[in-house]
Amino acid sequence: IPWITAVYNQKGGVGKTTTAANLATALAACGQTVILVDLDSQGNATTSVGGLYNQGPGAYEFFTGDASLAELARETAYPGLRLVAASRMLAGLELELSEQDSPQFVFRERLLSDMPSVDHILIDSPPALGLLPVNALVAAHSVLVPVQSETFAHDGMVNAFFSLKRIRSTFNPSLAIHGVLVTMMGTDATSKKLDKVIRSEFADAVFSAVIPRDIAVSDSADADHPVVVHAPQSPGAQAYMEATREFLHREADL
Amino acid sequence: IPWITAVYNQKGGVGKTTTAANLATALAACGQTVILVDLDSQGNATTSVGGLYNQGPGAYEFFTGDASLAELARETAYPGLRLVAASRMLAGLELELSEQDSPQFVFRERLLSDMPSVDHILIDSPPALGLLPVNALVAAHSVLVPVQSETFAHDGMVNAFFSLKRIRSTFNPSLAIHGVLVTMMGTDATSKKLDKVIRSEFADAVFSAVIPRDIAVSDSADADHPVVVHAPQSPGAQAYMEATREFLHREADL
Ligand SMILES: Nc1ncnc2c1ncn2[C@@H]1O[C@H](COP(=O)(O)OP(=O)(O)OP(=O)(O)O)[C@@H](O)[C@H]1O
Ligand SMILES: Nc1ncnc2c1ncn2[C@@H]1O[C@H](COP(=O)(O)OP(=O)(O)OP(=O)(O)O)[C@@H](O)[C@H]1O
Ligand SMILES: [Mg+2]
Ligand SMILES: [Mg+2]
Repeated sequence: IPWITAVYNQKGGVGKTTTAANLATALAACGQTVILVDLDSQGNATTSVGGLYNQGPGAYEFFTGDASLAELARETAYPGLRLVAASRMLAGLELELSEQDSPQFVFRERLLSDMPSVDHILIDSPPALGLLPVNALVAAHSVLVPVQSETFAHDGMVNAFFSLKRIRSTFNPSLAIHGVLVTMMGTDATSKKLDKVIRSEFADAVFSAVIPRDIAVSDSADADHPVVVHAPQSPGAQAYMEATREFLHREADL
Repeated sequence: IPWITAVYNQKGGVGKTTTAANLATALAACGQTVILVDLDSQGNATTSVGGLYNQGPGAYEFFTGDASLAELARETAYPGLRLVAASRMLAGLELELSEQDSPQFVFRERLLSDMPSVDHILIDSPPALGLLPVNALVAAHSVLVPVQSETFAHDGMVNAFFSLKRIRSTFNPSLAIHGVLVTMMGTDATSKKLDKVIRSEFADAVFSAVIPRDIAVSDSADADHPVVVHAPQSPGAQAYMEATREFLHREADL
Protein backbone atom coordinates (compact mmCIF):
# COMPACT_ATOMS: atom_id res chain seq x y z
CA ILE A 1 0.00 0.00 0.00
CA PRO A 2 1.47 3.38 -0.99
CA TRP A 3 2.63 5.93 1.56
CA ILE A 4 0.61 9.12 1.02
CA THR A 5 2.12 12.52 1.87
CA ALA A 6 0.39 15.90 1.59
CA VAL A 7 2.58 18.95 1.10
CA TYR A 8 0.77 21.70 2.97
CA ASN A 9 1.08 25.28 4.19
CA GLN A 10 -1.72 27.83 3.92
CA LYS A 11 0.90 30.58 3.58
CA GLY A 12 1.48 31.39 -0.06
CA GLY A 13 4.74 31.16 -1.95
CA VAL A 14 6.72 29.12 0.60
CA GLY A 15 7.88 26.46 -1.87
CA LYS A 16 5.10 23.84 -1.63
CA THR A 17 5.07 23.11 -5.35
CA THR A 18 8.85 23.27 -5.74
CA THR A 19 9.20 20.83 -2.82
CA ALA A 20 6.49 18.43 -4.06
CA ALA A 21 7.94 18.32 -7.58
CA ASN A 22 11.56 17.86 -6.52
CA LEU A 23 10.78 15.34 -3.81
CA ALA A 24 8.65 13.30 -6.23
CA THR A 25 11.38 13.32 -8.89
CA ALA A 26 14.17 12.57 -6.44
CA LEU A 27 12.20 9.67 -4.89
CA ALA A 28 11.75 8.23 -8.40
CA ALA A 29 15.49 8.68 -9.03
CA CYS A 30 16.06 6.59 -5.87
CA GLY A 31 14.10 3.76 -7.45
CA GLN A 32 10.72 4.43 -5.81
CA THR A 33 7.49 4.42 -7.84
CA VAL A 34 5.70 7.72 -7.31
CA ILE A 35 2.45 9.43 -8.31
CA LEU A 36 2.45 13.23 -7.96
CA VAL A 37 -1.07 14.67 -7.66
CA ASP A 38 -1.61 18.38 -8.43
CA LEU A 39 -4.67 19.75 -6.62
CA ASP A 40 -3.87 23.41 -7.37
CA SER A 41 -5.86 24.88 -10.25
CA GLN A 42 -2.80 27.02 -11.01
CA GLY A 43 -1.13 23.81 -12.20
CA ASN A 44 2.42 24.71 -11.15
CA ALA A 45 3.27 21.15 -10.02
CA THR A 46 1.99 19.88 -13.38
CA THR A 47 4.24 22.15 -15.45
CA SER A 48 7.22 21.79 -13.11
CA VAL A 49 7.55 18.12 -14.10
CA GLY A 50 6.94 18.90 -17.75
CA GLY A 51 3.24 18.00 -17.72
CA LEU A 52 0.57 19.75 -19.78
CA TYR A 53 -1.80 21.93 -17.76
CA ASN A 54 -5.53 21.82 -18.52
CA GLN A 55 -5.16 19.09 -21.15
CA GLY A 56 -7.10 15.90 -20.69
CA PRO A 57 -8.38 14.22 -17.52
CA GLY A 58 -6.54 14.57 -14.24
CA ALA A 59 -7.14 15.44 -10.58
CA TYR A 60 -10.61 16.89 -11.20
CA GLU A 61 -11.76 13.67 -12.86
CA PHE A 62 -10.44 11.68 -9.92
CA PHE A 63 -12.76 13.60 -7.57
CA THR A 64 -15.73 13.17 -9.87
CA GLY A 65 -15.10 9.41 -10.01
CA ASP A 66 -14.56 9.22 -13.76
CA ALA A 67 -11.41 7.10 -13.43
CA SER A 68 -9.01 5.64 -10.88
CA LEU A 69 -5.80 7.38 -9.84
CA ALA A 70 -3.71 4.82 -11.72
CA GLU A 71 -5.73 5.39 -14.90
CA LEU A 72 -5.33 9.17 -14.62
CA ALA A 73 -1.61 9.08 -13.82
CA ARG A 74 0.37 10.10 -16.88
CA GLU A 75 3.95 9.09 -17.67
CA THR A 76 6.51 11.86 -17.20
CA ALA A 77 10.02 12.11 -18.62
CA TYR A 78 11.35 10.69 -15.34
CA PRO A 79 11.14 6.90 -14.97
CA GLY A 80 9.13 5.90 -11.91
CA LEU A 81 7.28 9.23 -11.68
CA ARG A 82 3.72 9.61 -12.94
CA LEU A 83 1.57 12.74 -12.72
CA VAL A 84 -2.14 13.36 -12.09
CA ALA A 85 -2.36 16.79 -13.65
CA ALA A 86 -4.29 19.92 -12.69
CA SER A 87 -6.86 21.70 -14.81
CA ARG A 88 -8.89 24.89 -14.57
CA MET A 89 -11.85 22.73 -13.48
CA LEU A 90 -10.23 22.42 -10.05
CA ALA A 91 -11.06 26.09 -9.37
CA GLY A 92 -14.77 25.27 -9.18
CA LEU A 93 -14.34 21.95 -7.40
CA GLU A 94 -14.35 23.33 -3.86
CA LEU A 95 -17.81 24.73 -4.40
CA GLU A 96 -18.98 21.46 -5.98
CA LEU A 97 -17.58 19.43 -3.06
CA SER A 98 -19.17 21.67 -0.44
CA GLU A 99 -22.60 20.56 -1.69
CA GLN A 100 -21.86 16.87 -1.00
CA ASP A 101 -22.09 14.83 2.19
CA SER A 102 -18.74 14.40 3.95
CA PRO A 103 -16.94 16.56 1.39
CA GLN A 104 -13.66 16.14 3.29
CA PHE A 105 -13.49 12.39 2.55
CA VAL A 106 -14.08 12.25 -1.20
CA PHE A 107 -10.40 11.89 -2.17
CA ARG A 108 -9.77 9.25 0.48
CA GLU A 109 -12.88 7.23 -0.39
CA ARG A 110 -11.99 7.19 -4.10
CA LEU A 111 -8.44 6.14 -3.27
CA LEU A 112 -9.51 3.34 -0.93
CA SER A 113 -11.87 1.96 -3.57
CA ASP A 114 -9.01 1.55 -6.06
CA MET A 115 -5.54 2.02 -4.56
CA PRO A 116 -2.71 2.21 -7.11
CA SER A 117 0.25 -0.07 -6.42
CA VAL A 118 3.06 2.46 -6.08
CA ASP A 119 5.45 3.25 -3.24
CA HIS A 120 4.50 6.92 -2.79
CA ILE A 121 1.68 9.33 -3.52
CA LEU A 122 2.61 13.02 -3.06
CA ILE A 123 -0.10 15.68 -3.16
CA ASP A 124 0.51 19.39 -3.88
CA SER A 125 -2.23 21.78 -2.72
CA PRO A 126 -3.08 25.45 -3.21
CA PRO A 127 -2.47 27.95 -0.36
CA ALA A 128 -5.37 28.43 2.13
CA LEU A 129 -7.30 25.74 3.96
CA GLY A 130 -10.12 25.05 1.56
CA LEU A 131 -11.73 21.68 0.82
CA LEU A 132 -8.99 20.58 -1.59
CA PRO A 133 -6.07 20.84 0.88
CA VAL A 134 -8.38 19.29 3.51
CA ASN A 135 -9.10 16.34 1.21
CA ALA A 136 -5.36 15.83 0.78
CA LEU A 137 -4.75 15.97 4.56
CA VAL A 138 -7.60 13.55 5.28
CA ALA A 139 -6.27 11.01 2.76
CA ALA A 140 -2.63 11.36 3.81
CA HIS A 141 -0.50 9.27 6.18
CA SER A 142 1.84 12.22 6.71
CA VAL A 143 2.16 15.92 6.06
CA LEU A 144 5.27 17.85 4.97
CA VAL A 145 5.20 21.57 5.79
CA PRO A 146 7.58 23.76 3.74
CA VAL A 147 8.31 27.12 5.34
CA GLN A 148 10.45 30.10 4.35
CA SER A 149 12.70 31.56 7.03
CA GLU A 150 10.77 34.81 6.79
CA THR A 151 8.54 36.55 9.30
CA PHE A 152 5.14 36.13 7.66
CA ALA A 153 5.84 32.47 6.91
CA HIS A 154 7.00 31.90 10.48
CA ASP A 155 3.88 33.66 11.86
CA GLY A 156 1.80 31.36 9.65
CA MET A 157 3.26 28.23 11.23
CA VAL A 158 1.13 28.68 14.33
CA ASN A 159 -2.01 28.77 12.20
CA ALA A 160 -0.82 25.86 10.05
CA PHE A 161 -0.27 23.60 13.06
CA PHE A 162 -3.52 24.78 14.62
CA SER A 163 -5.30 23.60 11.45
CA LEU A 164 -3.38 20.32 11.37
CA LYS A 165 -4.42 19.55 14.95
CA ARG A 166 -8.05 20.16 14.01
CA ILE A 167 -7.79 17.91 10.95
CA ARG A 168 -6.22 15.22 13.09
CA SER A 169 -8.86 15.37 15.80
CA THR A 170 -11.91 15.62 13.55
CA PHE A 171 -11.06 13.72 10.34
CA ASN A 172 -7.75 11.83 10.31
CA PRO A 173 -6.37 10.76 13.71
CA SER A 174 -3.45 8.93 12.13
CA LEU A 175 -2.05 11.97 10.25
CA ALA A 176 1.63 12.12 11.19
CA ILE A 177 3.97 15.10 10.89
CA HIS A 178 6.60 14.06 8.33
CA GLY A 179 8.40 17.27 9.09
CA VAL A 180 8.97 20.94 8.52
CA LEU A 181 11.36 21.86 5.67
CA VAL A 182 12.98 25.30 5.64
CA THR A 183 13.09 26.62 2.06
CA MET A 184 14.59 29.63 0.23
CA MET A 185 16.99 30.11 3.12
CA GLY A 186 18.84 33.40 2.78
CA THR A 187 22.30 34.29 4.07
CA ASP A 188 21.12 37.41 5.92
CA ALA A 189 20.83 37.77 9.69
CA THR A 190 17.00 37.75 9.77
CA SER A 191 16.81 34.49 7.82
CA LYS A 192 19.32 32.86 10.15
CA LYS A 193 17.50 34.14 13.22
CA LEU A 194 14.15 32.85 12.00
CA ASP A 195 15.64 29.46 11.15
CA LYS A 196 16.83 29.22 14.78
CA VAL A 197 13.41 30.30 16.07
CA ILE A 198 11.66 27.69 13.92
CA ARG A 199 14.04 24.97 15.17
CA SER A 200 13.52 25.96 18.80
CA GLU A 201 9.72 25.90 18.36
CA PHE A 202 9.36 22.76 16.25
CA ALA A 203 12.48 20.85 17.43
CA ASP A 204 12.88 17.40 15.85
CA ALA A 205 10.08 18.00 13.38
CA VAL A 206 12.39 20.32 11.43
CA PHE A 207 14.45 18.61 8.75
CA SER A 208 18.20 19.05 9.19
CA ALA A 209 18.34 19.50 5.40
CA VAL A 210 17.78 23.18 4.52
CA ILE A 211 16.95 24.38 0.98
CA PRO A 212 18.95 27.54 0.15
CA ARG A 213 17.59 30.36 -2.00
CA ASP A 214 19.16 29.44 -5.36
CA ILE A 215 18.59 31.05 -8.76
CA ALA A 216 18.91 27.58 -10.32
CA VAL A 217 15.58 26.66 -8.68
CA SER A 218 13.57 29.46 -10.23
CA ASP A 219 15.41 28.95 -13.53
CA SER A 220 14.40 25.30 -13.52
CA ALA A 221 10.74 26.27 -13.16
CA ASP A 222 11.16 28.27 -16.34
CA ALA A 223 12.64 25.21 -18.06
CA ASP A 224 9.73 22.98 -16.95
CA HIS A 225 12.08 20.65 -15.07
CA PRO A 226 12.58 20.14 -11.36
CA VAL A 227 15.95 21.53 -10.25
CA VAL A 228 17.19 18.02 -9.34
CA VAL A 229 17.09 17.31 -13.07
CA HIS A 230 17.73 20.78 -14.54
CA ALA A 231 20.82 21.62 -12.45
CA PRO A 232 21.72 18.57 -10.36
CA GLN A 233 25.00 20.05 -9.07
CA SER A 234 23.38 23.28 -7.87
CA PRO A 235 23.05 23.98 -4.13
CA GLY A 236 19.24 23.84 -4.44
CA ALA A 237 19.28 20.43 -6.14
CA GLN A 238 21.83 18.99 -3.72
CA ALA A 239 19.70 20.16 -0.80
CA TYR A 240 16.57 18.57 -2.28
CA MET A 241 18.44 15.27 -2.73
CA GLU A 242 19.53 15.45 0.92
CA ALA A 243 15.97 16.29 2.00
CA THR A 244 14.69 13.30 0.02
CA ARG A 245 17.06 10.91 1.82
CA GLU A 246 15.94 12.41 5.14
CA PHE A 247 12.29 12.10 4.03
CA LEU A 248 12.80 8.34 3.57
CA HIS A 249 14.61 7.98 6.93
CA ARG A 250 11.83 9.83 8.73
CA GLU A 251 9.16 7.76 7.03
CA ALA A 252 10.67 4.58 8.42
CA ASP A 253 10.08 5.96 11.93
CA LEU A 254 6.50 7.09 11.43
CA ILE B 1 -16.39 59.12 -1.55
CA PRO B 2 -13.27 56.99 -0.98
CA TRP B 3 -11.46 55.28 -3.85
CA ILE B 4 -11.44 51.54 -3.09
CA THR B 5 -8.59 49.34 -4.37
CA ALA B 6 -8.30 45.56 -3.95
CA VAL B 7 -4.79 44.07 -4.02
CA TYR B 8 -5.28 40.69 -5.67
CA ASN B 9 -3.41 37.72 -7.10
CA GLN B 10 -4.45 34.12 -6.47
CA LYS B 11 -0.78 33.09 -6.72
CA GLY B 12 0.77 32.85 -3.28
CA GLY B 13 3.73 34.81 -1.98
CA VAL B 14 3.92 37.44 -4.75
CA GLY B 15 3.99 40.44 -2.41
CA LYS B 16 0.26 41.27 -2.00
CA THR B 17 0.55 42.06 1.68
CA THR B 18 3.88 43.86 1.38
CA THR B 19 2.42 46.00 -1.42
CA ALA B 20 -0.87 46.76 0.40
CA ALA B 21 0.93 47.76 3.62
CA ASN B 22 3.57 49.93 1.94
CA LEU B 23 1.14 51.58 -0.46
CA ALA B 24 -1.26 52.36 2.41
CA THR B 25 1.52 53.85 4.54
CA ALA B 26 3.06 55.81 1.68
CA LEU B 27 -0.34 57.23 0.64
CA ALA B 28 -0.84 58.40 4.23
CA ALA B 29 2.65 59.94 4.18
CA CYS B 30 1.52 61.89 1.06
CA GLY B 31 -1.30 63.39 3.11
CA GLN B 32 -4.09 61.04 2.06
CA THR B 33 -6.45 59.50 4.63
CA VAL B 34 -6.38 55.72 4.25
CA ILE B 35 -8.09 52.65 5.73
CA LEU B 36 -6.21 49.36 5.19
CA VAL B 37 -8.52 46.32 5.45
CA ASP B 38 -6.94 42.88 6.13
CA LEU B 39 -9.16 40.07 4.82
CA ASP B 40 -6.49 37.36 5.24
CA SER B 41 -6.93 35.23 8.36
CA GLN B 42 -3.12 34.98 8.47
CA GLY B 43 -3.12 38.66 9.48
CA ASN B 44 0.13 39.64 7.78
CA ALA B 45 -1.15 43.07 6.69
CA THR B 46 -2.27 43.67 10.29
CA THR B 47 1.15 42.97 11.81
CA SER B 48 3.06 44.67 9.02
CA VAL B 49 1.65 48.05 10.10
CA GLY B 50 2.17 47.25 13.76
CA GLY B 51 -1.41 46.14 14.43
CA LEU B 52 -2.42 43.37 16.84
CA TYR B 53 -3.65 40.20 15.17
CA ASN B 54 -6.74 38.44 16.57
CA GLN B 55 -7.35 41.10 19.24
CA GLY B 56 -10.67 42.86 19.28
CA PRO B 57 -13.15 43.48 16.47
CA GLY B 58 -12.01 43.96 12.90
CA ALA B 59 -12.72 42.72 9.37
CA TYR B 60 -14.81 39.74 10.53
CA GLU B 61 -17.11 42.02 12.53
CA PHE B 62 -17.53 44.24 9.49
CA PHE B 63 -18.93 41.30 7.48
CA THR B 64 -21.25 40.27 10.30
CA GLY B 65 -22.60 43.84 10.51
CA ASP B 66 -21.56 44.46 14.11
CA ALA B 67 -20.05 47.86 13.31
CA SER B 68 -19.21 50.22 10.47
CA LEU B 69 -15.81 50.31 8.79
CA ALA B 70 -15.01 53.66 10.41
CA GLU B 71 -15.86 52.29 13.86
CA LEU B 72 -13.66 49.23 13.32
CA ALA B 73 -10.71 51.15 11.89
CA ARG B 74 -7.98 51.45 14.50
CA GLU B 75 -5.34 54.13 14.68
CA THR B 76 -1.85 53.05 13.64
CA ALA B 77 1.48 54.69 14.41
CA TYR B 78 1.29 56.42 11.02
CA PRO B 79 -0.86 59.56 10.87
CA GLY B 80 -3.60 59.26 8.27
CA LEU B 81 -3.52 55.45 8.20
CA ARG B 82 -6.10 53.36 10.05
CA LEU B 83 -6.36 49.57 10.06
CA VAL B 84 -9.29 47.13 10.05
CA ALA B 85 -7.47 44.13 11.48
CA ALA B 86 -7.67 40.42 10.71
CA SER B 87 -8.56 37.68 13.17
CA ARG B 88 -8.72 33.91 13.15
CA MET B 89 -12.50 34.21 12.72
CA LEU B 90 -11.89 35.13 9.05
CA ALA B 91 -10.85 31.52 8.37
CA GLY B 92 -14.42 30.33 8.88
CA LEU B 93 -16.05 33.31 7.21
CA GLU B 94 -15.99 31.94 3.66
CA LEU B 95 -18.11 29.00 4.74
CA GLU B 96 -20.48 31.30 6.66
CA LEU B 97 -20.85 33.62 3.65
CA SER B 98 -21.50 30.75 1.23
CA GLU B 99 -24.76 30.03 3.11
CA GLN B 100 -26.10 33.54 2.50
CA ASP B 101 -27.91 35.01 -0.49
CA SER B 102 -25.61 37.02 -2.80
CA PRO B 103 -22.54 36.20 -0.71
CA GLN B 104 -20.32 38.14 -3.13
CA PHE B 105 -21.95 41.49 -2.27
CA VAL B 106 -21.84 41.49 1.54
CA PHE B 107 -18.77 43.72 1.85
CA ARG B 108 -20.04 46.17 -0.75
CA GLU B 109 -23.54 46.36 0.76
CA ARG B 110 -22.13 47.02 4.25
CA LEU B 111 -19.83 49.69 2.86
CA LEU B 112 -22.56 51.45 0.90
CA SER B 113 -24.78 51.56 3.99
CA ASP B 114 -22.13 53.50 5.94
CA MET B 115 -19.24 54.78 3.82
CA PRO B 116 -16.31 56.18 5.82
CA SER B 117 -15.09 59.62 4.73
CA VAL B 118 -11.51 58.85 3.78
CA ASP B 119 -9.58 59.24 0.52
CA HIS B 120 -8.61 55.58 0.06
CA ILE B 121 -9.63 52.11 1.16
CA LEU B 122 -7.05 49.38 0.37
CA ILE B 123 -7.98 45.73 0.81
CA ASP B 124 -5.45 42.87 1.23
CA SER B 125 -6.75 39.37 0.47
CA PRO B 126 -5.52 35.80 0.91
CA PRO B 127 -4.26 33.83 -2.11
CA ALA B 128 -6.90 31.84 -4.05
CA LEU B 129 -10.22 33.09 -5.41
CA GLY B 130 -12.51 32.36 -2.50
CA LEU B 131 -15.45 34.46 -1.33
CA LEU B 132 -13.26 36.92 0.62
CA PRO B 133 -11.13 38.07 -2.36
CA VAL B 134 -14.31 38.09 -4.46
CA ASN B 135 -16.01 40.39 -1.92
CA ALA B 136 -13.05 42.74 -2.13
CA LEU B 137 -13.13 42.75 -5.96
CA VAL B 138 -16.88 43.35 -6.05
CA ALA B 139 -16.60 46.33 -3.68
CA ALA B 140 -13.53 47.84 -5.37
CA HIS B 141 -13.23 50.59 -7.97
CA SER B 142 -9.85 49.22 -9.06
CA VAL B 143 -7.58 46.22 -8.65
CA LEU B 144 -3.78 46.19 -8.23
CA VAL B 145 -2.10 42.91 -9.22
CA PRO B 146 1.37 42.34 -7.73
CA VAL B 147 3.41 39.73 -9.59
CA GLN B 148 6.91 38.31 -9.15
CA SER B 149 9.07 38.08 -12.25
CA GLU B 150 9.12 34.29 -11.82
CA THR B 151 7.68 31.55 -14.00
CA PHE B 152 4.89 30.28 -11.74
CA ALA B 153 3.76 33.82 -10.97
CA HIS B 154 3.81 34.71 -14.65
CA ASP B 155 1.84 31.57 -15.53
CA GLY B 156 -0.70 32.58 -12.89
CA MET B 157 -1.32 35.94 -14.56
CA VAL B 158 -3.44 34.33 -17.24
CA ASN B 159 -5.68 32.76 -14.59
CA ALA B 160 -5.76 35.97 -12.56
CA PHE B 161 -6.96 38.06 -15.50
CA PHE B 162 -9.38 35.31 -16.50
CA SER B 163 -10.91 35.58 -13.01
CA LEU B 164 -10.96 39.38 -13.12
CA LYS B 165 -12.87 39.34 -16.41
CA ARG B 166 -15.44 37.00 -14.87
CA ILE B 167 -15.82 39.23 -11.81
CA ARG B 168 -16.24 42.23 -14.05
CA SER B 169 -18.88 40.64 -16.26
CA THR B 170 -20.93 38.98 -13.51
CA PHE B 171 -20.61 41.21 -10.41
CA ASN B 172 -18.77 44.52 -10.88
CA PRO B 173 -18.76 45.96 -14.42
CA SER B 174 -16.93 49.11 -13.31
CA LEU B 175 -13.88 47.29 -11.83
CA ALA B 176 -10.87 49.00 -13.43
CA ILE B 177 -7.33 47.62 -13.69
CA HIS B 178 -5.20 49.97 -11.60
CA GLY B 179 -2.17 48.09 -12.80
CA VAL B 180 0.29 45.24 -12.54
CA LEU B 181 3.26 45.79 -10.20
CA VAL B 182 6.38 43.67 -10.64
CA THR B 183 7.77 42.76 -7.20
CA MET B 184 10.88 41.03 -5.80
CA MET B 185 12.65 41.67 -9.08
CA GLY B 186 15.94 39.82 -9.25
CA THR B 187 19.07 40.73 -11.17
CA ASP B 188 19.33 37.35 -12.95
CA ALA B 189 18.60 36.71 -16.61
CA THR B 190 15.34 34.78 -16.01
CA SER B 191 13.87 37.59 -13.90
CA LYS B 192 14.75 40.15 -16.56
CA LYS B 193 13.33 37.98 -19.32
CA LEU B 194 10.06 37.44 -17.45
CA ASP B 195 9.75 41.16 -16.72
CA LYS B 196 9.99 41.80 -20.47
CA VAL B 197 7.41 39.06 -21.19
CA ILE B 198 4.99 40.53 -18.65
CA ARG B 199 5.41 44.01 -20.17
CA SER B 200 4.82 42.71 -23.68
CA GLU B 201 1.66 40.86 -22.58
CA PHE B 202 0.16 43.50 -20.29
CA ALA B 203 1.63 46.66 -21.91
CA ASP B 204 0.48 49.92 -20.27
CA ALA B 205 -1.15 48.09 -17.37
CA VAL B 206 2.33 47.36 -15.98
CA PHE B 207 3.68 50.01 -13.62
CA SER B 208 6.98 51.53 -14.73
CA ALA B 209 8.00 51.37 -11.06
CA VAL B 210 9.54 47.97 -10.27
CA ILE B 211 10.08 46.70 -6.71
CA PRO B 212 13.52 45.04 -6.39
CA ARG B 213 14.17 42.03 -4.17
CA ASP B 214 15.63 43.77 -1.11
CA ILE B 215 16.57 42.26 2.26
CA ALA B 216 15.35 45.47 3.91
CA VAL B 217 11.79 44.51 2.92
CA SER B 218 11.78 41.15 4.67
CA ASP B 219 13.66 42.68 7.62
CA SER B 220 10.96 45.31 7.96
CA ALA B 221 8.30 42.60 8.20
CA ASP B 222 10.23 41.25 11.17
CA ALA B 223 10.23 44.71 12.75
CA ASP B 224 6.45 45.11 12.28
CA HIS B 225 6.92 48.20 10.12
CA PRO B 226 6.42 48.72 6.40
CA VAL B 227 9.77 49.18 4.65
CA VAL B 228 8.89 52.79 3.70
CA VAL B 229 9.10 53.54 7.44
CA HIS B 230 11.66 50.95 8.60
CA ALA B 231 14.32 51.69 5.97
CA PRO B 232 13.17 54.67 3.90
CA GLN B 233 16.46 55.00 1.97
CA SER B 234 16.51 51.31 0.92
CA PRO B 235 15.94 50.37 -2.74
CA GLY B 236 12.70 48.59 -1.74
CA ALA B 237 11.32 51.63 0.08
CA GLN B 238 12.31 54.04 -2.68
CA ALA B 239 10.58 51.80 -5.23
CA TYR B 240 7.40 51.66 -3.15
CA MET B 241 7.38 55.48 -2.88
CA GLU B 242 7.75 55.69 -6.66
CA ALA B 243 4.98 53.11 -7.13
CA THR B 244 2.73 55.13 -4.82
CA ARG B 245 3.20 58.30 -6.89
CA GLU B 246 2.44 56.27 -10.02
CA PHE B 247 -0.61 54.76 -8.28
CA LEU B 248 -2.01 58.27 -7.73
CA HIS B 249 -1.26 59.34 -11.33
CA ARG B 250 -2.98 56.25 -12.70
CA GLU B 251 -5.98 56.77 -10.46
CA ALA B 252 -6.56 60.19 -11.94
CA ASP B 253 -6.99 58.53 -15.35
CA LEU B 254 -9.34 55.76 -14.28
N1 LIG C 1 15.06 27.43 -3.13
C1 LIG C 1 14.56 28.35 -3.95
N2 LIG C 1 15.36 29.31 -4.44
C2 LIG C 1 14.87 30.26 -5.28
N3 LIG C 1 13.60 30.34 -5.69
C3 LIG C 1 12.75 29.42 -5.23
C4 LIG C 1 13.17 28.37 -4.34
N4 LIG C 1 12.09 27.58 -4.07
C5 LIG C 1 11.05 28.12 -4.76
N5 LIG C 1 11.44 29.20 -5.46
C6 LIG C 1 10.61 30.08 -6.28
O1 LIG C 1 9.78 30.80 -5.37
C7 LIG C 1 8.45 30.90 -5.89
C8 LIG C 1 7.49 30.26 -4.89
O2 LIG C 1 7.68 28.86 -4.85
P1 LIG C 1 6.43 27.87 -5.09
O3 LIG C 1 5.58 28.37 -6.19
O4 LIG C 1 6.98 26.50 -5.15
O5 LIG C 1 5.66 28.09 -3.70
P2 LIG C 1 4.18 27.57 -3.34
O6 LIG C 1 4.14 27.50 -1.85
O7 LIG C 1 3.87 26.36 -4.10
O8 LIG C 1 3.28 28.80 -3.87
P3 LIG C 1 1.63 28.81 -3.86
O9 LIG C 1 1.27 29.21 -2.44
O10 LIG C 1 1.24 29.86 -4.87
O11 LIG C 1 1.17 27.44 -4.23
C9 LIG C 1 8.47 30.23 -7.25
O12 LIG C 1 8.62 31.22 -8.24
C10 LIG C 1 9.69 29.30 -7.20
O13 LIG C 1 10.27 29.10 -8.45
N1 LIG D 1 10.75 43.33 -2.48
C1 LIG D 1 10.94 42.33 -1.63
N2 LIG D 1 12.19 41.94 -1.34
C2 LIG D 1 12.41 40.91 -0.48
N3 LIG D 1 11.44 40.21 0.15
C3 LIG D 1 10.17 40.56 -0.10
C4 LIG D 1 9.84 41.62 -1.00
N4 LIG D 1 8.49 41.73 -1.04
C5 LIG D 1 8.01 40.79 -0.22
N5 LIG D 1 9.01 40.09 0.36
C6 LIG D 1 8.90 38.94 1.28
O1 LIG D 1 8.41 37.85 0.50
C7 LIG D 1 7.44 37.11 1.24
C8 LIG D 1 6.12 37.12 0.46
O2 LIG D 1 5.56 38.40 0.44
P1 LIG D 1 4.05 38.65 0.94
O3 LIG D 1 3.78 37.86 2.16
O4 LIG D 1 3.83 40.12 0.99
O5 LIG D 1 3.27 38.01 -0.29
P2 LIG D 1 1.70 37.68 -0.37
O6 LIG D 1 1.36 37.66 -1.81
O7 LIG D 1 0.96 38.62 0.50
O8 LIG D 1 1.64 36.18 0.25
P3 LIG D 1 0.27 35.35 0.54
O9 LIG D 1 -0.09 34.77 -0.80
O10 LIG D 1 0.64 34.29 1.56
O11 LIG D 1 -0.74 36.32 1.07
C9 LIG D 1 7.34 37.76 2.61
O12 LIG D 1 8.16 37.04 3.51
C10 LIG D 1 7.89 39.17 2.38
O13 LIG D 1 8.51 39.72 3.52
MG1 LIG E 1 2.17 25.99 -5.33
MG1 LIG F 1 -0.46 38.13 2.01
